[in-house]
Amino acid sequence: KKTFAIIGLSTFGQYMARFLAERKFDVIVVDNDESRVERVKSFVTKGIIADATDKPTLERLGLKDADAVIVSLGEFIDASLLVLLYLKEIGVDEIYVKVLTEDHAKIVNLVGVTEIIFPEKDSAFTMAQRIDNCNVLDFIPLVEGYSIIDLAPPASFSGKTLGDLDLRNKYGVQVIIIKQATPDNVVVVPTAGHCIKQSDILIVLGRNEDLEQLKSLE
Amino acid sequence: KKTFAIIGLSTFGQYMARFLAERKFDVIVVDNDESRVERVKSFVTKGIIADATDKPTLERLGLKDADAVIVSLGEFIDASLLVLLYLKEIGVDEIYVKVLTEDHAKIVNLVGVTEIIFPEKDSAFTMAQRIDNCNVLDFIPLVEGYSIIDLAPPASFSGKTLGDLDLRNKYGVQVIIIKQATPDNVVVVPTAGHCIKQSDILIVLGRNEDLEQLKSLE
Ligand SMILES: Nc1ncnc2c1ncn2[C@@H]1O[C@H](COP(=O)(O)OP(=O)(O)OP(=O)(O)O)[C@@H](O)[C@H]1O
Ligand SMILES: Nc1ncnc2c1ncn2[C@@H]1O[C@H](COP(=O)(O)OP(=O)(O)OP(=O)(O)O)[C@@H](O)[C@H]1O
Repeated sequence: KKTFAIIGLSTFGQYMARFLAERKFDVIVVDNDESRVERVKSFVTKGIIADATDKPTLERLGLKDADAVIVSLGEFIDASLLVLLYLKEIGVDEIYVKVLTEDHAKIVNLVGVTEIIFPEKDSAFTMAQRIDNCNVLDFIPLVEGYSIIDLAPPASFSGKTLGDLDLRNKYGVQVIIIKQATPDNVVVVPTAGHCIKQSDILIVLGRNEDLEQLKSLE
Repeated sequence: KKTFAIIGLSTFGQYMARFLAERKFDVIVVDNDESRVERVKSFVTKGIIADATDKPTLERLGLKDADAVIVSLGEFIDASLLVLLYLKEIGVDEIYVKVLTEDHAKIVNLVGVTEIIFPEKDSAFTMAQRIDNCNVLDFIPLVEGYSIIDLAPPASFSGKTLGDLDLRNKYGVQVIIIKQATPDNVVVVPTAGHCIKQSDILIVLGRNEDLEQLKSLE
């Protein structure tokens, strides 16, 4: 069972706690504001009222074993950087940081994190696409009978190229993205020459029945 | 050419202004904080320093002809509700409101808007799915530098097949869907043999620079 820790119960932090708890994960939260910890107490595994910039406190939480830690300390940029530093020293692998400004993002990037979350910028980007009727993502699930799925490649695909496999003609499906494990990389619009590894994850678009057929291959 | 108005240059509002301006739309912004209007002046069509809750000011802006108005007044919930009311009285059809809390969202919903934007909640939702490796649809816009766009085919594409055009190798882009006008039909996972008509709309995935190159073709 996965465990996630959320440091800082800003609006984003509170919703992360709720959505992760809804997915039945263990959720540990830390905030120095008692009322905010109270607000999520009913659905989190452990709610800790403490100053996250106190390193011993962080160490006692056993965060090294968490699947990921999300830092959401709002405008307290210096606090978020301290906590980020301590999490790295503790040995946490997956760290997500919610940032407040472009500069905050740049500093966090220099320190290095798994991913930066910038809700205002991301939703503005998404909104700008949709307002322009441009975002087919809202469109794809609305095309009856079609889906996009993640697929671990069947053993028979390993070592073959997309060109060899000719999935579009054989199964009527399209590989639109490949998530590679090594190197940790995302290939958007893979070419026919891409050689499939066992560790790849294929993101495939197609008719539901065709995707089912693909999933049943060995 | 489309026109959009942004009332309130919060972080979200500023990014909306930027992303819409980048798509070559006319962007009008209103904020009573001079420094915020200054920050976006270089790329918006018109920057107005004024109190948006002053109805005559709003009326003078000719917002009735805007394709959409985005309200992003942050924690000034009462101001956002007043502005929302006035926009409806002025006769603006498409109104988007960025909300701060669940309750703010409920009140706005009672008044009625085209769409509510709640960045912190939306990104938490997306993040919770991704952290669980479950939903690639939110994955696509978050792959930095890539987009999905609608494209009317350049004249030179008419009558050619996707195989002839070989866009993946020529431009590094992938046509994932084709919306046909005649017959009114959507082709998902088009094959290499698909012959492009002038009336088709191509849904293309690729790196932003490559999509720009594609858009500039004749
Ligand atoms: N040193 C600290 N230790 C623990 N919690 C902290 C510390 N500093 C700040 N916090 C908490 O971090 C949270 C920051 O939330 P805040 O509401 O300021 O963020 P925000 O920028 O408004 O984010 P959002 O856009 O998600 O609402 C608060 O709950 C605050 O109590
Ligand atoms: N009556 C008003 N008329 C015009 N502008 C206003 C009015 N009231 C507030 N504003 C503007 O609305 C903006 C609200 O931004 P603010 O930074 O408070 O939002 P926020 O909740 O932090 O949003 P974000 O999460 O996008 O940063 C400010 O730029 C402020 O000047």
